[in-house]
Order: sequence, then C-alpha cells, then structure tokens
Amino acid sequence: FQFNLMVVGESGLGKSTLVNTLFRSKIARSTLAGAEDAKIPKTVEIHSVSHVIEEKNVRLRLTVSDTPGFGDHINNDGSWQPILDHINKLNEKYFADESAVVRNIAPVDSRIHACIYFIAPTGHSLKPIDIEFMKKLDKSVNIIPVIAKADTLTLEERAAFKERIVEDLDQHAINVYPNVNEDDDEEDKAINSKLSELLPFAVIGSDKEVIVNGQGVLGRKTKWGFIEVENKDHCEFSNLRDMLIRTHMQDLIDVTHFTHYEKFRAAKLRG
Amino acid sequence: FQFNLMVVGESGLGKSTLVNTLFRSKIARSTLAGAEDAKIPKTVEIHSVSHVIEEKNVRLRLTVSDTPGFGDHINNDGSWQPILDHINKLNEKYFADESAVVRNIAPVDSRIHACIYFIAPTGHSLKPIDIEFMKKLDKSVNIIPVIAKADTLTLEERAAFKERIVEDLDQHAINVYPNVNEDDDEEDKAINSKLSELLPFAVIGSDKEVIVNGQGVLGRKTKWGFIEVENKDHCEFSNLRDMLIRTHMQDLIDVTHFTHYEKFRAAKLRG
Ligand SMILES: Nc1nc2c(ncn2[C@@H]2O[C@H](COP(=O)(O)OP(=O)(O)O)[C@@H](O)[C@H]2O)c(=O)[nH]1
Ligand SMILES: Nc1nc2c(ncn2[C@@H]2O[C@H](COP(=O)(O)OP(=O)(O)O)[C@@H](O)[C@H]2O)c(=O)[nH]1
Repeated sequence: FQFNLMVVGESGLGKSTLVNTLFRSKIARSTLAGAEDAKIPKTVEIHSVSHVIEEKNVRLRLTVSDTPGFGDHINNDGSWQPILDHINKLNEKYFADESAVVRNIAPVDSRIHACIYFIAPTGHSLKPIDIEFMKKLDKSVNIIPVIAKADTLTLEERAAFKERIVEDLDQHAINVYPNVNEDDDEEDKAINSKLSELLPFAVIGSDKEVIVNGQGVLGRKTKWGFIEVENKDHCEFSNLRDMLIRTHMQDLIDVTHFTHYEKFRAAKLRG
Repeated sequence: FQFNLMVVGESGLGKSTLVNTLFRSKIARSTLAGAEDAKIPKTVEIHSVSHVIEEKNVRLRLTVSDTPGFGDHINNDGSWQPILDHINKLNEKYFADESAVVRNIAPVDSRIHACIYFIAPTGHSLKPIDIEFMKKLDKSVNIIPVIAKADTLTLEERAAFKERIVEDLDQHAINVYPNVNEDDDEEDKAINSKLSELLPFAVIGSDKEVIVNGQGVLGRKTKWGFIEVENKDHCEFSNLRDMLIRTHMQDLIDVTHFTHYEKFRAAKLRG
C-alpha cells in the first residue's frame, strides 16, 4: 500500500511538525527541510522521504515530499512551476510503467495523492502566492488547503478568516479536496458536505507530549495555557488526520488515478 | 511635540492592532490599511495618519505611517525602495524648511523618528526580505525590529528564535535601535544594554479589553487561556511601549536629527 503526500507552504508554517504529528513519528524533523539549520534553497526544490509505517495493522509505504524554497524568496515568480513539473514527472513515470510491455506487475505508484497547502494565519485573506499556486495546480493534484498554526487565531478570527478564504476560493474557481460530487452516493455526499463546511481545516501540530493527568497529550505548552492538538475544541488536526489516513486515503488515490492522471494520460495519448 | 512612527512588515502581522494598543485608541483600525477589506496595493504605498493624543498631560502630535504592499506580492523585488524614498523626501522637506530665509520658526518635523519592523514568528530565522530591508534602511532611520504575534511561539521557541535573529543581524552588520554607544554616559549605556539584551521585543497586540476580576485587561481570549498584552511574563509589549513613549522618545528624535538627518544633510551640502 503506497501513499504519497506533498506539503507546500512557506518556511516556518509548521509543515515538518505537522507531518510528524500526523504520522506520530520523528520522520520529518530530521529529514524534511524544516531542520533548524536548513538554508533556503536558491530555487524551489522537491525533497522526498519514504518510510514504511504501520497504521492499524496495515503496512503503509508513505512518501512525503517537501518543497523548500516555495514562497521564501524576495521574488517568488513561478515558484509553482517546479512543483507542477515534479507532479507531471511522476505522471510520466507511471505512464511509462503502465505502457511497458510486461504488464502483469502493477506499476509502483509514486504519483502525489494529496497536496496539503499551508495558509499563513494572517487573519485577512489568501495571499497572491496562495491563489496563484492553487489555480495553477488544482487541476493536476488533490489540493487540501489548511490554516497553518491555527493557534495564532482566536475562534472568532478563525471563523471570519475561513469565510474569507472560502470566498477567495470561490471567486477564483479553485477546486479543493474534497469536492462534493453530484454523482457520489448520498452517504458520501453527506460526509463530504460535512467536511467541506469545515474547510480549510485549522490545524495545530506538535511532536511534544506533555503529561496531563498521568496521560501523554500531544500539544504546545504556553505561558497562558496548554494547546491540545487532538482536542476538537482547540483545532481540526484530528479531522485532517482522520480524513487523510482513515476515511479518505483510498478516495484520494482513486481521484488521483481516475481524474488527475486520466487527464494527463488523455493529453499524452492525443499527442 | 511631534513624533513620527512608521510600521513596516507584511500584511497580517498585527501592525494596525499594535499601533492601536500602543496608543490605546482606535486610530489605526479604521484608518491604517489593516482594515479587513483593504486590497493589497499593486506597489508599496505609504499611508500616513496624524492624531493629537495626550500622554501624561503632554499633548503629542503623532503621525503613523503604514506601508501596505510591502512583502505582500509574489515578486517583492525592490519593495524597500519606496520606503527609503519616502524617508528621504521627508528629509528633503526638513532641509528646505531649515534653509528657508525666514529661520525664526522651527521647521515642522515630519521626519520618521522610529521605524518598527515586524518579523513574522516563523521560529526559524530572518527572511531574505527582512535582511534586505534592514540592510538598505538601517543607515537612514532608527529601526526597531519586533517579533510580531509572539503568542505563536512558546517561551523556548521565542528564546531560540531571538538568538538566531541576533546572529543574523550581527552577520549582516545591521544596526538596530537602541545602539549601545560607547560615548553614552554609564547610566544610558546600562539602560541600553539591558534593552538590547531583550531585542528584538516579542510583542503581542490587542485592542480588546476583557474583564478579569472586575478589571479591564487588554489581551486575546483563546480557548486554552487568556493572553495578557501588558503582562511581562507573556510578552514584551510594555517594554516596547515604555521605550517608545516614556523613556526613549526624545532620544529617537535626537538620533534621527543628529545622526540620520545629519548624514543626509552632509551629503546634500557636498552636492
Ligand atoms: N504556534 C504554532 N507553532 C508551531 C506549530 N507547528 C509547529 N510550530 C513551530 O513553528 C516552528 C517551525 O515549524 P516547522 O515544522 O519547522 O515549520 P516548516 O518550516 O514549515 O517545516 C517551530 O518552532 C515549531 O515548533 C503550530 O501548530 N502552532
Ligand atoms: N495571534 C495574534 N494575533 C494578532 C495579534 N495582533 C493582531 N492579531 C490579529 O491578526 C489579524 C491581523 O491584524 P492586523 O492588525 O490587521 O495586521 P496588519 O495587516 O499587519 O495591520 C487580526 O485578526 C488581529 O486580531 C497578536 O499579537 N497575536
């Protein structure tokens, strides 16, 4: 079982921490470019790290791709391009493997199944770079926008910010995952509508456990209180995690194959 | 008494809120470009608003200049230029007034006495745009860097972040205010050294008062606790406010006149 995740957003939005929190492991801290002494690359690079992890007795080969340099320069023109190129390079590889003469082996699927886009918690609205990235890539990959470091916002600010983000997404006709598809069955539609109401998920990440009442709780210890990552009153991290790992992982892979890759393949066959 | 403050930093770092908090008034919310529906201007603009406020029985004519557009575009090349041009335009005006034939009236001083530079609380280090701005302007204006929205960071993250910022400032030989001057008297040196140890100030702003034990307290009400802006255990807002308004206002004006303006004037006279 192969699942490929990409995280995109400017440096310092908690991407490597969130990946650690999602997979409850130290995979990201030492390997993603979030490391303290990482220099910002001169161009946007793609760094991928693969791990075998076990979630509920299922062995999962997880690949996480980070995109250091995106949004980090004084001039970020075209910073989306290397990322789209990378996605298409993976599509090319799948296409080549799929078309290979010996077809009894399923190709290794290294295509990006989900791209988590980190929105800075400014409290205002989407930035030009956010809009540009999502407009350029929403027809090529499943984009899941999240509000990064959501503890920066009070609950009222969060609600107002989400409202403006949704307006921006509508205004620019940006497709985000999950899409509520008219041809889904009623149950799926209901689940996805409920999810879309929450979008974008306001997330908080932490790989530090604090002992609260004898229990280890993941969170951030501040001078004015303890922020609990898995507490639904505090943030929507667990909604994101459940969607990615428990309820929607297969759907993310299917939409990637039957919608995004299909579009790529059709264009390739047309020449 | 005229005091002119400039605030610089990307949109959403709490600049208009901080100005409100500093001067305990609603001057910024309705007038600075931090207003909710403000569009990002296509280039960097300078918006100035003047108010007469009373601080401790002293009537102060305060002008606050905001710089909407700075750092907000996909391509921020040269975004420092309009700001430096504005500072020099004010120097030109002072020079013209100073050299005017009728010299018995002191010129209205509209020069920028302090430029508060807002650093995004990424937790990593200064961004290229931060370094470029401060390098380009530190010889022309008093720059006071602050860590914006410091409640985003835990106390450990804040300490580590400050350390890296100070390393970055040293490495790029950036001058920030207050400078510990060798020719200051011992008492001033002691005060300034103590201040420099805290720099950059980690600030939190709020124009909302919450009733705590029957008292109105300025702060941010979150699900996990109440963040108090004027509590020194929470952040260094009051250190910044005291420095700006109580202890160092005259020094900021003096350094502007005798150091920054003097350099401008000397260059002007040399032709
Ligand atoms: N306030 C807040 N800080 C966070 C959160 N997640 C991570 N951080 C901190 O933000 C800093 C940068 O995190 P990192 O994961 O390296 O960000 P990256 O550059 O996007 O990979 C570190 O000091 C983290 O501890 C969060 O949800 N909220
Ligand atoms: N977490 C946090 N949020 C803040 C702080 N100051 C302001 N905000 C919020 O950040 C958002 C943007 O603030 P604003 O002052 O308009 O930022 P500006 O665009 O830099 O002028 C608003 O929702 C504010 O309530 C702060 O110190 N900490």
